[in-house]
Amino acid sequence: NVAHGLAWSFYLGYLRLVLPHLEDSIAAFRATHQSSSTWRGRGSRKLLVLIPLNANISHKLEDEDDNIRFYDNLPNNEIDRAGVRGRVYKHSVYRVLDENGKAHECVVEYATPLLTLYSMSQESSAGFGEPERRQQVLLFYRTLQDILEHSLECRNRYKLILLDDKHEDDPHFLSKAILRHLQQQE
Amino acid sequence: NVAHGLAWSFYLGYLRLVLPHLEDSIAAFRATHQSSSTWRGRGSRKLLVLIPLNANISHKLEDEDDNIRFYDNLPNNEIDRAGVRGRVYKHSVYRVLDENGKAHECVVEYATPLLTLYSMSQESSAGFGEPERRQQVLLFYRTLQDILEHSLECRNRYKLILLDDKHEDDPHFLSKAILRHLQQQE
Ligand SMILES: Nc1nc(=O)c2ncn([C@@H]3O[C@@H]4COP(=O)(O)O[C@H]5[C@@H](O)[C@H](n6cnc7c(N)ncnc76)O[C@@H]5COP(=O)(O)O[C@@H]3[C@@H]4O)c2[nH]1
Repeated sequence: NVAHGLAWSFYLGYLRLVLPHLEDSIAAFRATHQSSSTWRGRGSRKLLVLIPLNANISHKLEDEDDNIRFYDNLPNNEIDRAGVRGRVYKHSVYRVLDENGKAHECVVEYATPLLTLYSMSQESSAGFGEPERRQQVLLFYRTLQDILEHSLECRNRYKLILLDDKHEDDPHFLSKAILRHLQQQE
Repeated sequence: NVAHGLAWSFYLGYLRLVLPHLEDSIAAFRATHQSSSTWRGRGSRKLLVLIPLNANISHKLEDEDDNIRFYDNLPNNEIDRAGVRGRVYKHSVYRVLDENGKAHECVVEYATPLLTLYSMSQESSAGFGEPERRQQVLLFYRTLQDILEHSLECRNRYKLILLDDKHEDDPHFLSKAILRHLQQQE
């Protein structure tokens, strides 16, 4: 079950390393990026992790929804890992416009292992195809949710956002989904 | 089978992205690091990937063997990935001393997914323990070997070095293993 291993890998090799530092990175960022006062609410101090059911991942969020704009990156976090010295871990800050045109800042990215699930479903030698992919995404989501709920280092520092592919005809589907989750945290 | 998914993830999310650029990065590095003439042989223009059977991974190679020293990092390679803008991919260059005290430079690192296998074997809720771990490392190695042999983007740009744990009482086991593989390429 590929998704089970990818969820553990995402936690052990990434979230467990970066989430404890997130609040400090955001504080350092706000100190040097004084232009905006729209970081309010606890949701904007968490890492928002997007999990689209169809594993269709963009490399730039504004390609999905023009109400989303890249703002800047959080400061780099450098960690020696498995022989690579000062391996860089970073997150991107995006500004998301609501229907009133007001901008909300948040730290958001797609769950990178879904790129592996997507590409594996396209490679015949990898052992699974498109029909199994949706099931694997759900298994990834549930496994990750379970791991994170039992993790002391990650408590309250993340939000998993499962994205249905039923509303993809709405050009502002992604910004609305992000804002709904941000506002839940107020 | 966790190792199968981790091998595909390592290829699709890393080797396939970085190996095509490796030769250019090494050329740029040599142009700015004129101190040494010991890059000879095709082995030193490949990424050496260390795969220890016991999944025991160090974050700094010199911790394993004092005949190995960190030299510098190759130039950063920045790629937009899954919402993270300019995610950094880099490799470390190490100098490895032979028994004559002569230094050989090479780009070497451990296969990072083995850290996930190791940590999963320590977490009771992850579903596998230490006895299965060695089998999983072998499966990782064979799956990766198979994928890479069929990859046009990666041909001739890597060397997988499987490390037995039987000689760990030799303080220069790692440098000798690396040199043996480097010299095979002459
Ligand atoms: N968004 C995001 N930003 C990061 O910096 C990052 N680093 C890791 N991950 C994801 O966490 C998990 C665990 O990572 P690990 O390092 O064990 O495996 C990694 C690692 O073995 C290798 N790899 C990827 N990027 C690098 C890198 N920069 N240097 C060395 N190895 C790398 O290829 C595997 C798959 O990478 P991704 O498919 O990008 O997703 C990883 C993975 O799902 C990241 N996700």
